Amino acid sequence: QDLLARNDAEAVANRKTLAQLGVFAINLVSSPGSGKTTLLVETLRRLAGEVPVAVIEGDQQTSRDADRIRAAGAPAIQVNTGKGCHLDARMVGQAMQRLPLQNGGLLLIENVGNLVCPAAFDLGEAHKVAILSVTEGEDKPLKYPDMFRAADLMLLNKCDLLPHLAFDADQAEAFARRVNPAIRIIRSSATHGSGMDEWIDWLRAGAAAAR
Amino acid sequence: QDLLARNDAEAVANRKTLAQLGVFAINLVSSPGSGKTTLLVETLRRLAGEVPVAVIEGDQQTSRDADRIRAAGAPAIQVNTGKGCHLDARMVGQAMQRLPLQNGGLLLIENVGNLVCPAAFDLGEAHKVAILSVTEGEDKPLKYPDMFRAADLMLLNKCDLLPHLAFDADQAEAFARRVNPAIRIIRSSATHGSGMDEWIDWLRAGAAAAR
Ligand SMILES: Nc1nc2c(ncn2[C@@H]2O[C@H](COP(=O)(O)OP(=O)(O)OP(=O)(O)O)[C@@H](O)[C@H]2O)c(=O)[nH]1
Ligand SMILES: Nc1nc2c(ncn2[C@@H]2O[C@H](COP(=O)(O)OP(=O)(O)OP(=O)(O)O)[C@@H](O)[C@H]2O)c(=O)[nH]1
Ligand SMILES: [Mg+2]
Ligand SMILES: [Mg+2]
Ligand SMILES: [Zn+2]
Ligand SMILES: [Zn+2]
Repeated sequence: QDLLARNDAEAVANRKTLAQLGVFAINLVSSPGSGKTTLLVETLRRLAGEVPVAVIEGDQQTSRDADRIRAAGAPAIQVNTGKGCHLDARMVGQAMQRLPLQNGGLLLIENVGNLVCPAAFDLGEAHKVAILSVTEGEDKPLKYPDMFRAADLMLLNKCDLLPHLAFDADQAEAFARRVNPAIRIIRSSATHGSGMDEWIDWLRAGAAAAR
Repeated sequence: QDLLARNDAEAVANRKTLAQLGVFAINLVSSPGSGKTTLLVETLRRLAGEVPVAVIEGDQQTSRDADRIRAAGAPAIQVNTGKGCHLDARMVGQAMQRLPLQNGGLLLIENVGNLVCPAAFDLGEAHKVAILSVTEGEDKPLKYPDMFRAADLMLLNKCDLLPHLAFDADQAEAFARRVNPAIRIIRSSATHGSGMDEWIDWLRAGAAAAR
């Protein structure tokens, strides 16, 4: 538990720095392959030239995700966690020092794909945003409850695939609200565009409030 | 590292017990929602009356997966890991004592949905079997390499969805072989049946060899 106490102290320092800079930071969490990077790339395309964005990418190995972000035109730091299965506040604090963070801008942190540990590690973000892909089944909020309890917003992603699945989106939302009655939910498709306007508006509002 | 050494000792004890009993044990690992339980339920349907099967289910919370297994007619123990993100050899050893394990039978262990930590924890199984769903993207073997290196068999699952995805199955297989040249790969659909004959034959062969 010392580990978490130390991490919380570093998260407080990160949050203070971000507040002083006027930067809105989110911590994007999900299972592997739910669509975090695809969502970020599409977000960058829609916000290009309007809001300054910096990205921190967390993965066990490779810089593939940071490469995708840089190709989309935003500065990105790749953190490789090796045997570790989550980002922590120290990693994020160090990466922040290497990024251009601007007033009224966004810091988008994509965590390691993992529905368990990242729920316990505060990075200094304003909000955790959980992505649940409709291909994963309705029951994930019940089976991996800590993550959905820790998230303020859930994107129910890949909704373009619903016609090909026996997935009950209402049931999935009901399970999420059972675990976290206050959670906000947006049904999205990062590749086909549904829900993206609501998501972008939510980010714009956060950035404006952080200024 | 003491943790892993202690775990390895318990895994050795589990493996010895399973060898003495003549039971073929596998450790099923994947991201959350890749289809582990669906695969097991379909496996039980196809092996009913032919091979004795027992199941250990690992999840943070709920007994939903064990309930699905029991409804399919097999004995199942649900292990809830709470904040933990993986099964370990002690949990499995304790669950084994509460299951009817028979010579020439199968012990199917479904781990917590997580592509990171479970790779490091030997449970005493004969093989780790990784499931990669075609909905997760081709790059998972490169980004979460430890798991695919630890697996002897990979099921590329949900292949029934391929017509609706921009997923390159050959590329996914090439990435898996890049991190683990010896990995065996079966393209499957737990809900539509493709690849299931090859999977069942692989289990039958394992059970026969363990006798
Ligand atoms: N149909 C559909 N596919 C999507 C959508 N979003 C992402 N994908 C696909 O899902 C796969 C994984 O997407 P990524 O964006 O790499 O997922 P991720 O969450 O960043 O994955 P990791 O960082 O490895 O955990 C890719 O094949 C994407 O094309 C969506 O809204 N609809
Ligand atoms: N189209 C399709 N859907 C599948 C297939 N296998 C599983 N599913 C669906 O994928 C979702 C998740 O399946 P589960 O079997 O619960 O996955 P799991 O890996 O056991 O999930 P956790 O135990 O929570 O990690 C469900 O909606 C299943 O119906 C498949 O081969 N094809
Ligand atoms: Mg990604
Ligand atoms: Mg399951
Ligand atoms: Zn972790
Ligand atoms: Zn773990």
